[in-house]
Amino acid sequence: REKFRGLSPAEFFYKNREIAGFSNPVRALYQTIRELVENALDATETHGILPEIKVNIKPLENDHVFVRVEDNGIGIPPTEIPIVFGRVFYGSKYQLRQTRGVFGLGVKMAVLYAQITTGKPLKVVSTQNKSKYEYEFEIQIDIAHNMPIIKNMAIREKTFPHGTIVELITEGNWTLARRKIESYLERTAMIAPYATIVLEELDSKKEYRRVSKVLPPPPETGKYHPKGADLELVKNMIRRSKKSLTLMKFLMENFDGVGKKTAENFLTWAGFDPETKLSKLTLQDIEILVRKMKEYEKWRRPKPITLSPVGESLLKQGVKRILNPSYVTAVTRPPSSFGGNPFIVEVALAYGGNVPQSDTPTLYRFANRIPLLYDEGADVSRKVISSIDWSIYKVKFPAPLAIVTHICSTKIPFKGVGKEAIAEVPEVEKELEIAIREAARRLRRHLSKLEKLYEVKRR
Amino acid sequence: REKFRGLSPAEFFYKNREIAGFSNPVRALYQTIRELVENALDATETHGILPEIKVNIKPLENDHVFVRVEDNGIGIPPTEIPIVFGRVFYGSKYQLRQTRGVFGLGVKMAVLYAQITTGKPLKVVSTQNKSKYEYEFEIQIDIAHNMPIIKNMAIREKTFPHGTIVELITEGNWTLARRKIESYLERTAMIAPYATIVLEELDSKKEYRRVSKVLPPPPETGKYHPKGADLELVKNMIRRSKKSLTLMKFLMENFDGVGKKTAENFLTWAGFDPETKLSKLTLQDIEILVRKMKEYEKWRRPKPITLSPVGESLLKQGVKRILNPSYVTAVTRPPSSFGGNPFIVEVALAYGGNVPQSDTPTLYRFANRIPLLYDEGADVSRKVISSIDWSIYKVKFPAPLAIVTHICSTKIPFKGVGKEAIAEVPEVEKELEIAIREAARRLRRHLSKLEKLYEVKRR
Ligand SMILES: Nc1ncnc2c1ncn2[C@@H]1O[C@H](COP(=O)(O)OP(=O)(O)OP(=O)(O)O)[C@@H](O)[C@H]1O
Ligand SMILES: Nc1ncnc2c1ncn2[C@@H]1O[C@H](COP(=O)(O)OP(=O)(O)OP(=O)(O)O)[C@@H](O)[C@H]1O
Ligand SMILES: [Mg+2]
Ligand SMILES: [Mg+2]
Repeated sequence: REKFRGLSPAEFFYKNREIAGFSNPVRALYQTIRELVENALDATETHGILPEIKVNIKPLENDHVFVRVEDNGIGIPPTEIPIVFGRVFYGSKYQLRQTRGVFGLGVKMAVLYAQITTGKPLKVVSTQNKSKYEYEFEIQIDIAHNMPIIKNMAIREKTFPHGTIVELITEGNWTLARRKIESYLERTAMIAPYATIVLEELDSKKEYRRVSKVLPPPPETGKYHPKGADLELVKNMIRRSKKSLTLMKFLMENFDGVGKKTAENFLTWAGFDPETKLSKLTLQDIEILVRKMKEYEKWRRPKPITLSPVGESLLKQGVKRILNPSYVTAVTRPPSSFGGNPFIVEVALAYGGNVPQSDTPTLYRFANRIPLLYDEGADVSRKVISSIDWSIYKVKFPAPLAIVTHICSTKIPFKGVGKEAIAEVPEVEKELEIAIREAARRLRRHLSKLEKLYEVKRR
Repeated sequence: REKFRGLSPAEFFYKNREIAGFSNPVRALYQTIRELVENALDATETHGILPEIKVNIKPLENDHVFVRVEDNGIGIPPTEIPIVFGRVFYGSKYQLRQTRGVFGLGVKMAVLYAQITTGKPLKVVSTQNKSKYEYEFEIQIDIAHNMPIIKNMAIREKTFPHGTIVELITEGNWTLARRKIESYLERTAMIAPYATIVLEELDSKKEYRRVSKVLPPPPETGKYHPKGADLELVKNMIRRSKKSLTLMKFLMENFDGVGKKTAENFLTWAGFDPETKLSKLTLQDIEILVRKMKEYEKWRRPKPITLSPVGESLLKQGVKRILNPSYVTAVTRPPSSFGGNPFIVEVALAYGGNVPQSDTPTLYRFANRIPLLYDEGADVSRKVISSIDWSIYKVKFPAPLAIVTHICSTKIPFKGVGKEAIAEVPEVEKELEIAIREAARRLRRHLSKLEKLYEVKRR
């Protein structure tokens, strides 16, 4: 009576594409652009390259839209090209390191949506620095098998040093999506003042030339923190380790911030002999070990080497470039963590000048340098800002006040794979409030100074 | 420099379990209960069985919680048991028919979370009506391969006619999750007054005995509507059809509500000869065909046979049972559709009696009879209710006013796989407003009557 079947990951996201942000031609076009641009920025920044990103968007007939994104990133190895574009849950960002990409899904959604609306394949050209050649592929997805279909392929001598060009023709509502897309690119220019971003449309060309040649130090790949351990993780680590390894060495080698002293103290507290060989552990021992790892209060805090905050100087430059305020300040908080995941909150506050007047602070949200434009009502940043009484900081609405919030983490608590709203993790909420209030206090000092000057002038 | 890898679906949701609602021990325990209860209700209602559902929740030491859900549903075929509990993206609800389950993911998340927090396997006993035997399995998930691991298995002569018992031990915060879970079950009793639900805790037992023996007619499996067609769907349908089939017959056999006349009219309008054999179609023909299918305005509206609204009588019974108001009214709207997906909006309004006073209407949201308790701020129902000026309906806040909204569809526009908030689809929003205002008008008539009676009494 019930018909049982399984779906491949591609089938699942084909059937449920609205969950990934591809709910209608307006939203899908926006999501397509951002998936491509986020990949381009990951391919440059994370590897110490000053980003040069060219975006072409050209509406065609029948609600089709031509989209082209070119970057000067590290390029993609030719053997990987078909799979990274043709297989859901495949990518290079499954490591513990701050990147925009995290799911191994984004560009496949763009390929899928184009495929089911226009039937046109993705076209990609990519070359790596070390290679003499550039590789061109036309790719579609075999949805039932979650595998790429290579429609065409070419190898040529390279015509550019390194980078990737992605082209597709997808169904989109350019008229309605346009402002959101332009806003997305403008905000990307805000958070990444070292990036040059060009948007070429049918009738116009907008260029955000970089205002800084300084890149924030890229993040490094790190180890899991013992606070965030779970049974499956630890069992797998033990399975991959030499059976003769001691418990102490096992912890030191596999976890973040665990030195000899820390390992010994923890294991003794947890009731284990630090010299126990892994081979001697029973399943029950492992369960106790993991439970104790989660309970232990004396682990060192997670190292922030896996993170790459923008920093106060670049934040201010980006805000000045886009908002042109009369006053700007930025706060980068020290590293914190939730459940073993390190994170850093950064806030910039802009006041006056060209900042538009509004009844509540205008909020620019970012997570791992990704601009978040939808679902503000469900986002933790909006919640914190709405809970603040701004009058104590001398702000009287309507006011020309804008707040930029940026959360960096190896585990952004996104509410969905479409990456729009961030869940209310208490530690993150607390850090946001501290940072926003610090920026607000500085604003108050500035406004007080202005008041005094104004008083003096008047007499 | 970049390390490329793929994840199995189980690995993906293990790493990103917060996206499915398993973000912390409070939320995870709530989600575990609801995934099991929703499966139990699908296994009964959808098959014309008056549900008997027993839920046992017992906190153990170390934040472990024992969970057991028993139902009198149709049971699971023994060959399917390991896979439905051990493989992500596998289930029996991938058809066009209104069910609570839609993703083929829910119970696997519960199994996964228990596995990584307590190491304990899921235990399931199930028997079907036609079978002499009951089958017991202990199952875990091979996360890397997205396959079940059968830890134990037994076959016995059956001890009950039909149904399923699911047991697991998971990490959970029962103290903090308790009220939400009790609320969830109470609301389930509200929307399903024909169901008997028993909740047995350590120190208490709550029974919602059914107040009706009437089941709403179960939904039937239906066909796709041409309005919602896409290239991939139509290409696959053509691939599976006889090459000699005419375009006209193809549309009539594969799509909802397409009779001979409709097919002929559409194909002629779209520029096709209705007698064209499928084998004669080029890829370009198919692209034009699909585009025209989406554009055509004269398709018959989607048939609601795939839906199963609760109906006004049962809605009122459920509301009376739980809220005990002095006044209740219910509105079941006629079928509507968005993008080819049929849907029905139902609203109940309760006033006075035991309905608590509040500053805004208390909202009870349901989608395919699932109570939605989180993310109300991001939900379309809350948006509609907040946009209504209740004073025109004689409601002065604080007021004892409660609104129940129920959306049934073969495609609920959930914002995430955790099934909490519903996206703002314009057609759904419009239907909600019509239904709520209709109920509000009836309330106004009732309140006017009361006013007049009061006036008469006073003189
Ligand atoms: N422009 C690009 N330059 C270099 N590598 C790229 C580029 N675009 C995609 N890739 C590679 O393809 C992989 C898959 O991209 P995809 O967008 O699907 O997933 P992701 O970026 O890893 O995660 P997310 O789903 O969160 O975006 C990336 O991890 C990266 O290795
Ligand atoms: N109590 C039960 N009685 C009968 N069948 C069940 C029961 N629990 C689970 N199943 C079967 O197992 C399948 C998988 O359940 P699962 O919860 O993972 O997915 P789903 O219910 O189909 O969709 P969703 O992820 O939206 O819940 C179901 O489709 C159903 O066929
Ligand atoms: Mg990506
Ligand atoms: Mg389910």
